[in-house]
Amino acid sequence: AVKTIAVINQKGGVGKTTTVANLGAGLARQQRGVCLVDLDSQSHLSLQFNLEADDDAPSVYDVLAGDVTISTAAERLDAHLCIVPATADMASIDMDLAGQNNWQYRLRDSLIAARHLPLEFVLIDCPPALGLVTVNALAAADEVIIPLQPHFLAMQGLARLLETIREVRDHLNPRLTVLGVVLCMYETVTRLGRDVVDDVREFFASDANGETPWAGATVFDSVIRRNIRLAECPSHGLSIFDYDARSNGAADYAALSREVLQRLDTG
Amino acid sequence: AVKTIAVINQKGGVGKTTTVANLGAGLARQQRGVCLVDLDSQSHLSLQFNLEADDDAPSVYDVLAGDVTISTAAERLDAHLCIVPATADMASIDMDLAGQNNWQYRLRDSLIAARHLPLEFVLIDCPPALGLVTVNALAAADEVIIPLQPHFLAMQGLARLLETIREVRDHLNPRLTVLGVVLCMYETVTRLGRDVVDDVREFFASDANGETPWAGATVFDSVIRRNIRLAECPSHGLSIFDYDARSNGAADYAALSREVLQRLDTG
Ligand SMILES: Nc1ncnc2c1ncn2[C@@H]1O[C@H](COP(=O)(O)OP(=O)(O)OP(=O)(O)O)[C@@H](O)[C@H]1O
Ligand SMILES: Nc1ncnc2c1ncn2[C@@H]1O[C@H](COP(=O)(O)OP(=O)(O)OP(=O)(O)O)[C@@H](O)[C@H]1O
Ligand SMILES: [Mg+2]
Ligand SMILES: [Mg+2]
Repeated sequence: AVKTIAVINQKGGVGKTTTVANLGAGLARQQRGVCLVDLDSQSHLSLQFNLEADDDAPSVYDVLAGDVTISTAAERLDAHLCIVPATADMASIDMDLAGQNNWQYRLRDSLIAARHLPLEFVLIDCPPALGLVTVNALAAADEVIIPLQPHFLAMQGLARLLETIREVRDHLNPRLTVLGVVLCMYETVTRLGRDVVDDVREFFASDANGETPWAGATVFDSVIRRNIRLAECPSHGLSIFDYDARSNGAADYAALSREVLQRLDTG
Repeated sequence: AVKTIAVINQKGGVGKTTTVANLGAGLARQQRGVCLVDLDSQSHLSLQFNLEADDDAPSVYDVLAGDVTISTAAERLDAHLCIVPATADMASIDMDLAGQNNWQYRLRDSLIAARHLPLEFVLIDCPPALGLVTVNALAAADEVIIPLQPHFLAMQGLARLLETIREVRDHLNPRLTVLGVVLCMYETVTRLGRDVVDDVREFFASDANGETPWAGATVFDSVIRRNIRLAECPSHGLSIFDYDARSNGAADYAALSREVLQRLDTG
């Protein structure tokens, strides 16, 4: 069965798009069929793969509006990787969908209709907000991966995000669970970084999380170090593996891909 | 007259909150009366000043809802600095305000009602989106400052932001102009950084911008270098000047404060 993973953190600039692009490419390199879904009106994920989705081509907006299917909107990137691109009109989707019938399940329903595609993973890139679009992603997802940059308010933001995830699990999607937190742009030298990381690891290690959607979650062992090659590769339209396979960025995202497979394959 | 400045960039994590906090503190150190307005549901600006705005205290949500005035909601930080804090309920403001009478002018009207306060500057921290809240900020502002991190899609994001600013100027706020772009987390070593910076400087230097709201805009000479002290000071509830006055961060934001004053004072 297809595993749908939403990559979410309402804090801006923490590595969501970089993680969807490179974890997606990492899973595809292991011969797994992967579909990326760009839910951000900035369309950064789409643009990283040189998809200046012009407004005439079908996009994720049309999928959520119910006008086209995922297989119509998806663009093939290589043998095992495809993407449903976003366009700027995603900026008004909140207003356009609010009040419509079943607005929360638009993405879930379109993914159910796409079950016939040879896919093992769907990765969803979310905008930096906890609005209608993110709710759609959480209602459609099996798992959540949370990129996190050690920031003094990381724990506070995480607590709010987990609350939203619990609400979606209780009211919209009973199977939703948190797979884990991936530390991004990680720099070992700062004391601030070490303190935040200790807090986050402790939070997930504690038994107190029993009935929550994050009871089985961990902080991934694979950490994504700050590495300028990760900031450069998008401008070449390449994943880190094709841009610089010997970089720290490629090593870190390859390790994360293996760890995600290990956690999900054994169920 | 009070100058209202909106600090905006829909790209996440580029230094908006850090700029509002430290430019605000820098202007206040020059004995100018400054009010900070936190429009972000993450409340990061409020939390940086240890304002865990509890849901009972008046917040910016109540101001936009028309229930309280700015002077009621504002909390004094020091002799020349106050803040209108945000709470988590700002996450639903888009839905709550949509369709209400005059929703675009809620902030503008509350600032007009606050004209009697001894203020010279109002700085507005915006969420990473171009939605209803950002439109409110642009409808209320005289000037816009755009923090920008050299990123391969910085120019593309900037173009979208400038289009939104033009639309607001044409339909909601005829006096809106762009003061400038401030380069944040600037690291001189990367080629990517240099190329993006050249593109952005060239864009604003060109005469082609004649009738636009950004015709008079420039890239500020003062550049904010990447400096870990800027990421640390918020966890101590201090501005960079009180946390580490000898740091690069303090020097850079002091220079930016002087440059902003120079640009605005001579009108
Ligand atoms: N490990 C890393 N090392 C260095 N730079 C990185 C790393 N990860 C991401 N970046 C850079 O940091 C910036 C933010 O990353 P990214 O755009 O992936 O974050 P995001 O969470 O998707 O942002 P948004 O909230 O705007 O959607 C980008 O310029 C990206 O290239
Ligand atoms: N010049 C700098 N040097 C080092 N770190 C910085 C600098 N400016 C900001 N930071 C850090 O980078 C992160 C992002 O900055 P900040 O939160 O100000 O961005 P933002 O644009 O307000 O983000 P959001 O889009 O989530 O509102 C924070 O952890 C902040 O402490
Ligand atoms: Mg992104
Ligand atoms: Mg911010």
